[in-house]
Amino acid sequence: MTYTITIANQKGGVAKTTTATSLAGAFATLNMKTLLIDMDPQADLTVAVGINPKGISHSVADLLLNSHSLSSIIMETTIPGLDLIPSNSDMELAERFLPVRDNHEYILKDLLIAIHPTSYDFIVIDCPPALGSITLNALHASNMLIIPTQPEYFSAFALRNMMPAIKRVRAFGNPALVYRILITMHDRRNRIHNNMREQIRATFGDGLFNTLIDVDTKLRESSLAGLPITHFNPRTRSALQYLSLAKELDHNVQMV
Amino acid sequence: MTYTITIANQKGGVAKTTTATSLAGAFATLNMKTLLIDMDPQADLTVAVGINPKGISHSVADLLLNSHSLSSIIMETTIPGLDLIPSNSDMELAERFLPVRDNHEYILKDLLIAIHPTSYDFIVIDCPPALGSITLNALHASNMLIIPTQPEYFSAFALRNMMPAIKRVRAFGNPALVYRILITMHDRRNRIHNNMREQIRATFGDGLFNTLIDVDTKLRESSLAGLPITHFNPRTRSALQYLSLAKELDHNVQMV
Ligand SMILES: Nc1ncnc2c1ncn2[C@@H]1O[C@H](COP(=O)(O)OP(=O)(O)OP(=O)(O)O)[C@@H](O)[C@H]1O
Ligand SMILES: Nc1ncnc2c1ncn2[C@@H]1O[C@H](COP(=O)(O)OP(=O)(O)OP(=O)(O)O)[C@@H](O)[C@H]1O
Ligand SMILES: [Mg+2]
Ligand SMILES: [Mg+2]
Repeated sequence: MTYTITIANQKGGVAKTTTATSLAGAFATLNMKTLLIDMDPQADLTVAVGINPKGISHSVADLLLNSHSLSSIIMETTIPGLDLIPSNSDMELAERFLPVRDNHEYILKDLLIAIHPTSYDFIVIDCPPALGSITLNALHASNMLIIPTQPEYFSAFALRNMMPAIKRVRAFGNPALVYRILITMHDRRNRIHNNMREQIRATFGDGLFNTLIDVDTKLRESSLAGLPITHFNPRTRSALQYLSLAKELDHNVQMV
Repeated sequence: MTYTITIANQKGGVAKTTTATSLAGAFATLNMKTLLIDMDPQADLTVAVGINPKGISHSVADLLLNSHSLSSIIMETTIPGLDLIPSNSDMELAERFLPVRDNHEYILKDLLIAIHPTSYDFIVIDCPPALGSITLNALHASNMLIIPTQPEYFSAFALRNMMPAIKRVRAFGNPALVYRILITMHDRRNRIHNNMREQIRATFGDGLFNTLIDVDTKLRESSLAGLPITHFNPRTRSALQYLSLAKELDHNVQMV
């Protein structure tokens, strides 16, 4: 059975794309097959796995606006076992035209039914920093929402804004959606980061992953190289932390 | 004459809100009157100057959706000479309903005409991390666009996406719009940051401010305190850098 994960947060710059890329890289390292879906018009996930958005003929926008089949849009990456549905600037159009259609929030969910349950172990969806129709489509198509957050004030404040969106998705189509919070870009020497981390842990309890991701400048280098950190430099601290996150997740999924 | 500045970038987490707050604080330190406008549904700018978005009765959404007058929405902050048009979660509605109206991109521009030219020296507008109708409204109402960017790969990549939006705004209503790029969260010890900074300088030349903003954890503390860094701890490196940015800007504006 394929398990689908959305990476979303209205707050910008909290490592949504970095988490989608690194987690998929970690699943590949554990010999699990993963399909990445880039739902952000910025197309950073597409770039993070070494593909030029300007060079692709069809993207996720063609899929959502109904003009192409799933199989004609899925691409292989340089990583065995890791495929991608890329994004490009056409997604700006999808952002504008999706909301005017009836039941626009369920378009992706209905499309992903066409994927055979044994094709992939995981589907990982990256979203733009917004709670509009694109992110709602991803949430309705998912088993789990991962909310990356920096241990900083504006990010912690944004966690509260995510809860009403989760309640709405559960009430209108996906009652089984679970969420988990992931602390990212954590600096252990910073007093604010340590305080915020403890406040988030106190507020959300089991809703927070045990694994947290520390600041690691090697992650910046891996995005330049177009490779997940697990394949760019597997021994760095962040590669090992994303590997432990993948194991923590896989363990949770088996438990379900 | 009032000079209007939009702080925008599709890329998330690049210090848009921190720049809007700190720049307005710096203008106040230089005895210039500033009106801040929070156009982001996250309402981080409202929070950054110590106001609880859940506690306000009317926000910028009421202004844009035409139900209230400007004067009934403008609030004073604890900083003399610094006023605010706050945001709250009603802005999610504005994001959805604005684009269906005719000439939706010019609503803010037409509303700001009601502000007397001697009321403020500067208007500073914070935007969500997107290039939709909200950001377009801000761009059409502005003299200048400041694009904060981290010296990192995804941020630098996003700069390219901003240029077509600037061209469109100039072609359809605001030919005099100028833009300037501001490097933020810069870590002088980081090789990637130094390389990226030089690449941005080589690509954009005079389009880049001379002033750049270094990483400074005191900025995180000031957002917790609900004060601009210039009023939270005026002697920190970032307070002095934002002060020099305000002077560089004021000098440019006089030159126009
Ligand atoms: N653990 C980390 N250590 C250091 N840098 C990091 C880490 N995680 C992410 N980054 C860097 O921080 C920046 C923001 O991360 P990223 O772009 O993945 O966030 P995002 O939430 O996807 O942003 P957006 O809201 O624009 O989609 C990137 O330049 C990335 O390389
Ligand atoms: N120079 C700096 N040094 C250290 N931290 C900073 C600096 N500038 C901003 N920050 C912190 O980085 C985070 C991102 O900044 P901010 O929220 O202002 O970005 P933004 O572009 O407004 O994000 P969004 O895209 O969500 O609107 C915040 O937690 C802020 O406190
Ligand atoms: Mg991203
Ligand atoms: Mg902001």
